[in-house]
Amino acid sequence: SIPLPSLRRLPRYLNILESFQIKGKHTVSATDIAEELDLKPIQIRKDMAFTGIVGKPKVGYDINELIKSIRSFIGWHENTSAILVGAGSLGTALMGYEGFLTRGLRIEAAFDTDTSKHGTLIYDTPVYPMRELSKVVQRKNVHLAVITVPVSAAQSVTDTLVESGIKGIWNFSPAEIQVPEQVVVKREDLSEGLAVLFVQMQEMKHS
Amino acid sequence: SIPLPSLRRLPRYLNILESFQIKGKHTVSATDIAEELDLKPIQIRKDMAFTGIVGKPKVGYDINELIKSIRSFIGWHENTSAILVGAGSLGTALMGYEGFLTRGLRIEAAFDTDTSKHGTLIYDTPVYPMRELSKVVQRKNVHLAVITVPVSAAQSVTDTLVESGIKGIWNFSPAEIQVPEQVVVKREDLSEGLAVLFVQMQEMKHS
Ligand SMILES: NC(=O)c1ccc[n+]([C@@H]2O[C@H](COP(=O)([O-])OP(=O)(O)OC[C@H]3O[C@@H](n4cnc5c(N)ncnc54)[C@H](O)[C@@H]3O)[C@@H](O)[C@H]2O)c1
Ligand SMILES: NC(=O)c1ccc[n+]([C@@H]2O[C@H](COP(=O)([O-])OP(=O)(O)OC[C@H]3O[C@@H](n4cnc5c(N)ncnc54)[C@H](O)[C@@H]3O)[C@@H](O)[C@H]2O)c1
Repeated sequence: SIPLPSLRRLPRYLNILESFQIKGKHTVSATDIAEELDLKPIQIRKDMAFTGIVGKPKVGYDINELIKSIRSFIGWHENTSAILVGAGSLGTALMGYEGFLTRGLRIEAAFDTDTSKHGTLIYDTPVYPMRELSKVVQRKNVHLAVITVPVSAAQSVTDTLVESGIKGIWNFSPAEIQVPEQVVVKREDLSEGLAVLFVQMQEMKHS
Repeated sequence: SIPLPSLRRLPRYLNILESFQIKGKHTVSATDIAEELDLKPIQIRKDMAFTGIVGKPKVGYDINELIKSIRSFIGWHENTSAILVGAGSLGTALMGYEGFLTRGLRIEAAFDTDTSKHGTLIYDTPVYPMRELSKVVQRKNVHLAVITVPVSAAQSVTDTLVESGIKGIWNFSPAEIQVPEQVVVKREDLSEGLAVLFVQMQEMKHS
Protein backbone atom coordinates (compact mmCIF):
# COMPACT_ATOMS: atom_id res chain seq x y z
CA SER A 1 0.00 0.00 0.00
CA ILE A 2 1.04 3.66 -0.46
CA PRO A 3 3.54 5.16 2.05
CA LEU A 4 2.03 7.87 4.28
CA PRO A 5 4.21 10.79 2.98
CA SER A 6 3.12 10.01 -0.61
CA LEU A 7 -0.55 9.75 0.41
CA ARG A 8 -0.29 13.12 2.19
CA ARG A 9 1.02 14.75 -0.98
CA LEU A 10 -1.92 13.64 -3.16
CA PRO A 11 -4.34 16.42 -1.98
CA ARG A 12 -1.64 19.01 -2.74
CA TYR A 13 -1.28 17.61 -6.25
CA LEU A 14 -5.07 17.88 -6.64
CA ASN A 15 -4.99 21.58 -5.64
CA ILE A 16 -2.22 22.29 -8.18
CA LEU A 17 -3.96 20.30 -10.94
CA GLU A 18 -7.25 22.09 -10.32
CA SER A 19 -5.50 25.47 -10.50
CA PHE A 20 -3.84 24.42 -13.84
CA GLN A 21 -7.28 23.33 -15.10
CA ILE A 22 -8.73 26.78 -14.26
CA LYS A 23 -5.90 28.32 -16.35
CA GLY A 24 -7.03 26.16 -19.31
CA LYS A 25 -4.18 23.64 -19.40
CA HIS A 26 -4.94 20.07 -20.59
CA THR A 27 -1.67 18.25 -20.03
CA VAL A 28 0.98 18.56 -17.34
CA SER A 29 4.44 17.10 -16.77
CA ALA A 30 5.87 15.84 -13.48
CA THR A 31 8.31 18.76 -13.73
CA ASP A 32 5.47 21.34 -13.86
CA ILE A 33 4.07 19.96 -10.60
CA ALA A 34 7.51 19.53 -9.01
CA GLU A 35 8.35 23.20 -9.57
CA GLU A 36 5.21 24.36 -7.73
CA LEU A 37 6.03 22.28 -4.67
CA ASP A 38 9.86 22.40 -4.53
CA LEU A 39 10.04 18.61 -5.10
CA LYS A 40 11.90 16.44 -7.64
CA PRO A 41 9.99 15.20 -10.72
CA ILE A 42 10.92 11.57 -9.91
CA GLN A 43 9.01 11.92 -6.59
CA ILE A 44 5.89 13.10 -8.45
CA ARG A 45 6.08 10.20 -10.93
CA LYS A 46 6.50 7.67 -8.10
CA ASP A 47 3.56 9.11 -6.13
CA MET A 48 1.28 9.16 -9.20
CA ALA A 49 2.15 5.57 -10.03
CA PHE A 50 0.62 4.48 -6.67
CA THR A 51 -2.75 5.75 -7.93
CA GLY A 52 -2.39 3.54 -11.01
CA ILE A 53 -1.64 6.23 -13.60
CA VAL A 54 1.57 6.57 -15.59
CA GLY A 55 2.57 9.57 -17.71
CA LYS A 56 3.32 9.29 -21.46
CA PRO A 57 6.94 10.07 -22.37
CA LYS A 58 7.38 13.60 -23.86
CA VAL A 59 3.64 14.41 -23.32
CA GLY A 60 3.21 13.97 -19.59
CA TYR A 61 -0.19 13.41 -18.00
CA ASP A 62 -3.69 14.28 -19.12
CA ILE A 63 -4.89 16.60 -16.33
CA ASN A 64 -8.51 15.36 -16.29
CA GLU A 65 -7.41 11.74 -16.18
CA LEU A 66 -4.92 12.47 -13.40
CA ILE A 67 -7.50 14.27 -11.28
CA LYS A 68 -9.95 11.37 -11.75
CA SER A 69 -7.28 8.81 -10.88
CA ILE A 70 -6.20 10.55 -7.66
CA ARG A 71 -9.79 11.20 -6.53
CA SER A 72 -10.83 7.62 -7.11
CA PHE A 73 -7.67 6.26 -5.40
CA ILE A 74 -8.45 8.27 -2.23
CA GLY A 75 -12.21 7.59 -2.48
CA TRP A 76 -13.30 11.16 -3.24
CA HIS A 77 -15.04 10.20 -6.49
CA GLU A 78 -18.11 9.00 -4.60
CA ASN A 79 -20.20 10.45 -1.77
CA THR A 80 -19.35 9.53 1.79
CA SER A 81 -21.74 10.37 4.65
CA ALA A 82 -20.46 11.42 8.03
CA ILE A 83 -21.87 12.59 11.34
CA LEU A 84 -20.34 15.18 13.64
CA VAL A 85 -20.41 15.20 17.44
CA GLY A 86 -19.91 18.54 19.25
CA ALA A 87 -21.69 21.33 17.35
CA GLY A 88 -19.61 24.07 18.98
CA SER A 89 -17.38 26.69 17.39
CA LEU A 90 -14.99 24.35 15.52
CA GLY A 91 -17.79 21.90 14.66
CA THR A 92 -19.82 24.77 13.21
CA ALA A 93 -16.90 25.94 11.03
CA LEU A 94 -16.42 22.38 9.73
CA MET A 95 -20.14 22.00 8.92
CA GLY A 96 -19.96 25.20 6.88
CA TYR A 97 -16.82 24.23 4.96
CA GLU A 98 -17.58 23.75 1.27
CA GLY A 99 -14.19 22.13 0.69
CA PHE A 100 -15.54 18.88 2.10
CA LEU A 101 -18.32 18.63 -0.52
CA THR A 102 -15.76 18.74 -3.37
CA ARG A 103 -14.09 15.76 -1.71
CA GLY A 104 -17.34 13.83 -1.49
CA LEU A 105 -17.75 14.24 2.29
CA ARG A 106 -21.24 15.17 3.43
CA ILE A 107 -21.89 15.82 7.13
CA GLU A 108 -25.46 14.49 7.34
CA ALA A 109 -26.22 15.16 11.00
CA ALA A 110 -24.70 16.66 14.15
CA PHE A 111 -25.12 15.65 17.79
CA ASP A 112 -24.67 17.65 20.97
CA THR A 113 -25.53 17.55 24.69
CA ASP A 114 -26.59 21.23 24.58
CA THR A 115 -30.41 21.06 24.47
CA SER A 116 -30.66 24.60 23.06
CA LYS A 117 -29.10 23.29 19.83
CA HIS A 118 -31.52 20.36 19.39
CA GLY A 119 -33.89 20.77 16.46
CA THR A 120 -31.82 23.58 14.91
CA LEU A 121 -29.99 23.58 11.55
CA ILE A 122 -26.33 24.63 11.31
CA TYR A 123 -25.46 25.31 7.65
CA ASP A 124 -28.40 23.00 6.72
CA THR A 125 -27.19 20.21 9.06
CA PRO A 126 -29.77 19.10 11.65
CA VAL A 127 -28.61 18.88 15.30
CA TYR A 128 -29.94 15.97 17.39
CA PRO A 129 -29.60 14.86 21.02
CA MET A 130 -26.99 12.15 21.72
CA ARG A 131 -29.70 9.50 22.36
CA GLU A 132 -30.65 9.64 18.65
CA LEU A 133 -27.08 8.86 17.46
CA SER A 134 -27.30 5.09 17.02
CA LYS A 135 -30.61 5.28 15.18
CA VAL A 136 -29.34 7.93 12.71
CA VAL A 137 -26.04 6.08 12.09
CA GLN A 138 -27.90 2.88 11.24
CA ARG A 139 -30.70 4.52 9.24
CA LYS A 140 -28.31 6.56 7.07
CA ASN A 141 -25.63 3.78 6.93
CA VAL A 142 -22.88 6.14 8.15
CA HIS A 143 -19.37 4.78 8.88
CA LEU A 144 -17.42 8.00 9.57
CA ALA A 145 -17.68 10.44 12.48
CA VAL A 146 -16.02 13.79 13.23
CA ILE A 147 -15.40 14.57 16.94
CA THR A 148 -15.24 18.23 18.02
CA VAL A 149 -16.13 17.88 21.70
CA PRO A 150 -14.06 19.03 24.69
CA VAL A 151 -11.16 16.74 25.66
CA SER A 152 -13.01 15.52 28.80
CA ALA A 153 -15.88 14.14 26.70
CA ALA A 154 -13.87 12.62 23.85
CA GLN A 155 -13.47 9.05 25.15
CA SER A 156 -17.12 8.59 26.21
CA VAL A 157 -18.27 9.99 22.84
CA THR A 158 -15.86 7.58 21.10
CA ASP A 159 -17.34 4.62 22.99
CA THR A 160 -20.85 5.64 21.92
CA LEU A 161 -19.71 5.93 18.29
CA VAL A 162 -17.98 2.54 18.27
CA GLU A 163 -21.06 0.86 19.79
CA SER A 164 -23.26 2.41 17.08
CA GLY A 165 -21.13 0.85 14.33
CA ILE A 166 -18.87 3.76 13.30
CA LYS A 167 -15.65 2.51 11.61
CA GLY A 168 -13.59 5.71 11.25
CA ILE A 169 -13.16 8.67 13.62
CA TRP A 170 -11.67 12.06 12.72
CA ASN A 171 -10.67 13.36 16.15
CA PHE A 172 -10.13 17.12 16.53
CA SER A 173 -9.89 17.00 20.33
CA PRO A 174 -6.38 16.64 21.83
CA ALA A 175 -7.45 13.50 23.75
CA GLU A 176 -5.71 10.17 22.95
CA ILE A 177 -8.89 8.14 22.36
CA GLN A 178 -8.78 4.34 22.64
CA VAL A 179 -10.67 2.25 20.04
CA PRO A 180 -10.92 -1.46 19.17
CA GLU A 181 -8.60 -2.75 16.44
CA GLN A 182 -11.01 -2.60 13.53
CA VAL A 183 -11.75 1.13 14.01
CA VAL A 184 -9.49 3.74 12.37
CA VAL A 185 -8.67 7.04 14.15
CA LYS A 186 -7.09 10.11 12.54
CA ARG A 187 -6.12 12.90 14.93
CA GLU A 188 -5.95 16.53 13.91
CA ASP A 189 -3.98 18.44 16.51
CA LEU A 190 -3.34 22.06 15.63
CA SER A 191 -0.63 22.18 18.34
CA GLU A 192 1.61 20.04 16.13
CA GLY A 193 1.56 22.62 13.34
CA LEU A 194 2.00 25.42 15.86
CA ALA A 195 5.06 23.72 17.42
CA VAL A 196 6.66 23.23 14.00
CA LEU A 197 6.02 26.88 13.08
CA PHE A 198 7.48 28.18 16.38
CA VAL A 199 10.66 26.09 16.19
CA GLN A 200 11.22 26.84 12.48
CA MET A 201 10.85 30.58 13.20
CA GLN A 202 13.40 30.31 16.04
CA GLU A 203 15.83 28.43 13.77
CA MET A 204 15.35 31.08 11.06
CA LYS A 205 16.02 33.90 13.57
CA HIS A 206 19.35 32.36 14.63
CA SER A 207 20.60 31.38 11.19
CA SER B 1 18.30 20.48 15.20
CA ILE B 2 15.36 18.20 16.13
CA PRO B 3 13.92 15.92 13.38
CA LEU B 4 10.37 16.83 12.34
CA PRO B 5 8.67 13.58 13.54
CA SER B 6 10.17 14.09 17.04
CA LEU B 7 9.10 17.74 17.11
CA ARG B 8 5.57 16.75 16.11
CA ARG B 9 5.36 14.29 19.03
CA LEU B 10 6.23 16.90 21.69
CA PRO B 11 2.70 18.42 21.91
CA ARG B 12 1.28 14.90 22.37
CA TYR B 13 3.71 14.30 25.24
CA LEU B 14 2.54 17.59 26.78
CA ASN B 15 -1.10 16.46 26.62
CA ILE B 16 -0.26 13.14 28.31
CA LEU B 17 1.93 14.80 30.99
CA GLU B 18 -0.81 17.34 31.76
CA SER B 19 -3.36 14.53 32.14
CA PHE B 20 -0.95 12.67 34.52
CA GLN B 21 -0.53 15.93 36.48
CA ILE B 22 -4.32 16.24 36.87
CA LYS B 23 -4.34 12.68 38.30
CA GLY B 24 -1.80 13.83 40.92
CA LYS B 25 1.32 12.05 39.62
CA HIS B 26 4.72 13.72 40.19
CA THR B 27 7.12 11.48 38.30
CA VAL B 28 6.76 9.52 35.07
CA SER B 29 8.87 6.99 33.20
CA ALA B 30 9.43 6.81 29.43
CA THR B 31 7.51 3.52 29.57
CA ASP B 32 4.41 5.21 31.10
CA ILE B 33 4.31 7.65 28.18
CA ALA B 34 5.16 5.00 25.58
CA GLU B 35 2.22 2.84 26.65
CA GLU B 36 -0.26 5.71 26.13
CA LEU B 37 0.97 6.33 22.58
CA ASP B 38 1.86 2.83 21.34
CA LEU B 39 5.54 3.85 20.99
CA LYS B 40 8.78 2.34 22.34
CA PRO B 41 10.31 3.85 25.51
CA ILE B 42 13.64 4.42 23.67
CA GLN B 43 11.80 6.75 21.24
CA ILE B 44 10.44 8.81 24.17
CA ARG B 45 13.89 9.09 25.78
CA LYS B 46 15.46 10.19 22.47
CA ASP B 47 12.77 12.80 21.85
CA MET B 48 13.01 14.22 25.36
CA ALA B 49 16.78 14.48 25.11
CA PHE B 50 16.36 16.96 22.22
CA THR B 51 14.67 19.35 24.67
CA GLY B 52 17.68 19.11 26.97
CA ILE B 53 16.22 16.95 29.72
CA VAL B 54 17.36 13.46 30.70
CA GLY B 55 15.52 11.07 33.01
CA LYS B 56 17.10 9.68 36.23
CA PRO B 57 17.65 5.89 36.13
CA LYS B 58 15.00 3.96 38.17
CA VAL B 59 13.08 7.22 38.96
CA GLY B 60 12.21 8.57 35.52
CA TYR B 61 11.35 12.22 34.94
CA ASP B 62 9.93 14.89 37.23
CA ILE B 63 6.64 15.79 35.48
CA ASN B 64 6.79 19.52 36.24
CA GLU B 65 10.37 19.78 35.02
CA LEU B 66 9.54 17.83 31.86
CA ILE B 67 6.55 20.06 31.04
CA LYS B 68 8.69 23.18 31.58
CA SER B 69 11.50 21.81 29.43
CA ILE B 70 9.23 20.90 26.49
CA ARG B 71 7.33 24.21 26.63
CA SER B 72 10.50 26.27 26.72
CA PHE B 73 12.08 24.19 23.91
CA ILE B 74 9.09 24.93 21.61
CA GLY B 75 8.78 28.53 22.83
CA TRP B 76 5.43 28.15 24.61
CA HIS B 77 6.81 29.38 27.97
CA GLU B 78 6.50 33.00 26.84
CA ASN B 79 3.74 35.02 25.15
CA THR B 80 3.76 35.32 21.38
CA SER B 81 1.51 37.82 19.63
CA ALA B 82 -0.12 37.03 16.33
CA ILE B 83 -2.57 38.63 13.92
CA LEU B 84 -5.22 36.82 11.89
CA VAL B 85 -6.38 37.70 8.38
CA GLY B 86 -9.82 36.48 7.27
CA ALA B 87 -12.31 36.73 10.17
CA GLY B 88 -14.74 34.23 8.63
CA SER B 89 -16.05 30.96 10.00
CA LEU B 90 -12.70 29.18 10.53
CA GLY B 91 -10.96 32.39 11.64
CA THR B 92 -13.71 32.96 14.22
CA ALA B 93 -13.33 29.42 15.63
CA LEU B 94 -9.56 29.92 15.91
CA MET B 95 -9.99 33.28 17.68
CA GLY B 96 -12.23 31.59 20.22
CA TYR B 97 -9.92 28.63 20.86
CA GLU B 98 -8.59 28.71 24.43
CA GLY B 99 -6.01 26.04 23.61
CA PHE B 100 -3.83 28.69 21.99
CA LEU B 101 -3.59 30.76 25.20
CA THR B 102 -2.13 27.79 27.11
CA ARG B 103 0.56 27.63 24.41
CA GLY B 104 1.35 31.32 24.78
CA LEU B 105 -0.26 32.34 21.48
CA ARG B 106 -2.41 35.46 21.66
CA ILE B 107 -4.27 36.62 18.54
CA GLU B 108 -4.10 40.39 19.14
CA ALA B 109 -6.01 41.65 16.08
CA ALA B 110 -7.91 40.41 13.04
CA PHE B 111 -8.17 41.92 9.55
CA ASP B 112 -10.84 41.48 6.90
CA THR B 113 -12.10 43.10 3.67
CA ASP B 114 -15.71 42.81 4.87
CA THR B 115 -16.58 46.30 6.10
CA SER B 116 -19.47 45.03 8.24
CA LYS B 117 -16.87 43.35 10.51
CA HIS B 118 -14.72 46.48 11.00
CA GLY B 119 -14.86 47.91 14.52
CA THR B 120 -16.40 44.70 15.94
CA LEU B 121 -14.89 42.32 18.53
CA ILE B 122 -14.78 38.55 17.87
CA TYR B 123 -14.08 36.75 21.16
CA ASP B 124 -12.48 40.04 22.40
CA THR B 125 -10.30 40.37 19.27
CA PRO B 126 -10.78 43.68 17.39
CA VAL B 127 -11.35 43.47 13.60
CA TYR B 128 -9.66 46.13 11.43
CA PRO B 129 -9.67 46.95 7.71
CA MET B 130 -6.69 45.66 5.71
CA ARG B 131 -5.18 49.17 5.32
CA GLU B 132 -4.46 49.21 9.09
CA LEU B 133 -2.43 45.96 8.97
CA SER B 134 1.11 47.36 8.64
CA LYS B 135 0.57 49.94 11.37
CA VAL B 136 -0.77 47.35 13.86
CA VAL B 137 2.02 44.82 13.05
CA GLN B 138 4.70 47.43 13.71
CA ARG B 139 3.02 49.02 16.75
CA LYS B 140 2.48 45.67 18.50
CA ASN B 141 5.78 44.14 17.23
CA VAL B 142 4.01 41.08 15.79
CA HIS B 143 5.98 38.48 13.78
CA LEU B 144 3.39 35.76 13.25
CA ALA B 145 0.19 35.76 11.15
CA VAL B 146 -2.63 33.26 10.67
CA ILE B 147 -4.28 33.21 7.21
CA THR B 148 -7.90 32.05 6.96
CA VAL B 149 -8.94 33.76 3.72
CA PRO B 150 -10.32 32.10 0.56
CA VAL B 151 -7.73 30.45 -1.69
CA SER B 152 -8.06 33.23 -4.31
CA ALA B 153 -6.95 35.90 -1.80
CA ALA B 154 -4.16 33.96 -0.07
CA GLN B 155 -1.18 35.10 -2.18
CA SER B 156 -2.07 38.81 -2.17
CA VAL B 157 -2.66 38.68 1.59
CA THR B 158 0.72 36.92 1.99
CA ASP B 159 2.46 39.69 0.00
CA THR B 160 0.90 42.33 2.29
CA LEU B 161 2.02 40.42 5.37
CA VAL B 162 5.62 39.99 4.15
CA GLU B 163 5.85 43.71 3.28
CA SER B 164 4.65 44.62 6.79
CA GLY B 165 7.48 42.60 8.39
CA ILE B 166 5.74 39.32 9.31
CA LYS B 167 8.27 36.44 9.64
CA GLY B 168 6.00 33.40 10.07
CA ILE B 169 2.70 32.48 8.36
CA TRP B 170 0.29 29.77 9.49
CA ASN B 171 -1.67 29.13 6.27
CA PHE B 172 -5.07 27.43 6.57
CA SER B 173 -6.02 28.05 2.94
CA PRO B 174 -5.19 25.30 0.43
CA ALA B 175 -3.19 27.75 -1.72
CA GLU B 176 0.57 27.14 -2.20
CA ILE B 177 1.73 30.61 -1.16
CA GLN B 178 5.17 31.88 -2.28
CA VAL B 179 7.33 33.79 0.25
CA PRO B 180 10.92 35.10 0.32
CA GLU B 181 13.54 32.82 1.89
CA GLN B 182 13.63 34.37 5.36
CA VAL B 183 9.87 33.86 5.94
CA VAL B 184 8.59 30.55 7.37
CA VAL B 185 5.25 29.05 6.17
CA LYS B 186 3.37 26.21 7.85
CA ARG B 187 0.38 24.87 5.96
CA GLU B 188 -2.62 23.26 7.64
CA ASP B 189 -4.56 21.34 5.03
CA LEU B 190 -7.46 19.33 6.42
CA SER B 191 -7.62 17.40 3.14
CA GLU B 192 -4.39 15.61 4.07
CA GLY B 193 -5.94 14.17 7.22
CA LEU B 194 -9.12 13.34 5.34
CA ALA B 195 -7.19 11.47 2.61
CA VAL B 196 -5.30 9.43 5.22
CA LEU B 197 -8.54 8.58 7.04
CA PHE B 198 -10.31 7.51 3.83
CA VAL B 199 -7.48 5.28 2.60
CA GLN B 200 -6.91 3.70 6.04
CA MET B 201 -10.65 2.93 6.28
CA GLN B 202 -10.56 1.29 2.83
CA GLU B 203 -7.50 -0.77 3.80
CA MET B 204 -9.24 -1.85 7.02
CA LYS B 205 -12.39 -2.86 5.10
CA HIS B 206 -10.41 -5.15 2.79
CA SER B 207 -8.15 -6.69 5.43
N1 LIG C 1 -11.97 26.05 18.15
C1 LIG C 1 -10.86 25.72 17.56
O1 LIG C 1 -10.36 26.44 16.72
C2 LIG C 1 -10.16 24.42 17.90
C3 LIG C 1 -8.92 24.24 17.36
C4 LIG C 1 -8.31 23.06 17.61
C5 LIG C 1 -8.89 22.09 18.41
N2 LIG C 1 -10.08 22.28 18.96
C6 LIG C 1 -10.64 21.21 19.76
O2 LIG C 1 -11.93 20.92 19.24
C7 LIG C 1 -12.81 20.62 20.32
C8 LIG C 1 -13.98 21.57 20.27
O3 LIG C 1 -13.54 22.88 20.43
P1 LIG C 1 -14.53 24.14 20.33
O4 LIG C 1 -13.68 25.34 20.35
O5 LIG C 1 -15.45 23.95 19.20
O6 LIG C 1 -15.35 24.00 21.69
P2 LIG C 1 -16.86 24.43 22.01
O7 LIG C 1 -17.01 24.45 23.47
O8 LIG C 1 -17.20 25.64 21.22
O9 LIG C 1 -17.73 23.21 21.41
C9 LIG C 1 -17.85 21.96 22.04
C10 LIG C 1 -19.25 21.41 21.78
O10 LIG C 1 -19.32 20.06 22.28
C11 LIG C 1 -20.52 19.90 22.99
N3 LIG C 1 -20.35 18.81 23.95
C12 LIG C 1 -19.73 18.85 25.15
N4 LIG C 1 -19.75 17.62 25.73
C13 LIG C 1 -20.40 16.80 24.86
C14 LIG C 1 -20.72 15.41 24.88
N5 LIG C 1 -20.42 14.61 25.91
N6 LIG C 1 -21.38 14.89 23.84
C15 LIG C 1 -21.72 15.67 22.77
N7 LIG C 1 -21.46 17.00 22.70
C16 LIG C 1 -20.78 17.55 23.73
C17 LIG C 1 -20.80 21.25 23.61
O11 LIG C 1 -22.16 21.39 23.93
C18 LIG C 1 -20.34 22.20 22.50
O12 LIG C 1 -21.38 22.50 21.60
C19 LIG C 1 -11.99 20.72 21.60
O13 LIG C 1 -11.55 19.46 21.98
C20 LIG C 1 -10.81 21.58 21.21
O14 LIG C 1 -9.66 21.28 21.96
C21 LIG C 1 -10.75 23.44 18.73
N1 LIG D 1 -14.22 26.41 7.53
C1 LIG D 1 -13.43 25.38 7.68
O1 LIG D 1 -13.70 24.49 8.45
C2 LIG D 1 -12.16 25.25 6.89
C3 LIG D 1 -11.48 24.07 6.96
C4 LIG D 1 -10.32 23.95 6.27
C5 LIG D 1 -9.82 24.99 5.51
N2 LIG D 1 -10.48 26.14 5.40
C6 LIG D 1 -9.90 27.19 4.61
O2 LIG D 1 -9.85 28.37 5.39
C7 LIG D 1 -10.13 29.50 4.60
C8 LIG D 1 -11.31 30.22 5.20
O3 LIG D 1 -12.43 29.40 5.18
P1 LIG D 1 -13.82 29.86 5.86
O4 LIG D 1 -14.69 28.66 5.84
O5 LIG D 1 -13.55 30.53 7.16
O6 LIG D 1 -14.33 30.93 4.80
P2 LIG D 1 -15.22 32.24 5.07
O7 LIG D 1 -15.73 32.67 3.75
O8 LIG D 1 -16.18 31.97 6.17
O9 LIG D 1 -14.17 33.33 5.62
C9 LIG D 1 -13.25 33.99 4.80
C10 LIG D 1 -13.05 35.41 5.33
O10 LIG D 1 -11.99 36.03 4.60
C11 LIG D 1 -12.36 37.35 4.27
N3 LIG D 1 -11.62 37.78 3.08
C12 LIG D 1 -11.84 37.45 1.78
N4 LIG D 1 -10.90 38.03 1.00
C13 LIG D 1 -10.06 38.71 1.81
C14 LIG D 1 -8.89 39.50 1.59
N5 LIG D 1 -8.38 39.71 0.37
N6 LIG D 1 -8.27 40.06 2.66
C15 LIG D 1 -8.78 39.88 3.90
N7 LIG D 1 -9.89 39.15 4.18
C16 LIG D 1 -10.51 38.56 3.14
C17 LIG D 1 -13.87 37.29 4.06
O11 LIG D 1 -14.48 38.54 4.20
C18 LIG D 1 -14.29 36.29 5.15
O12 LIG D 1 -14.58 36.95 6.36
C19 LIG D 1 -10.37 28.99 3.18
O13 LIG D 1 -9.21 29.11 2.43
C20 LIG D 1 -10.72 27.53 3.38
O14 LIG D 1 -10.35 26.75 2.29
C21 LIG D 1 -11.66 26.29 6.08
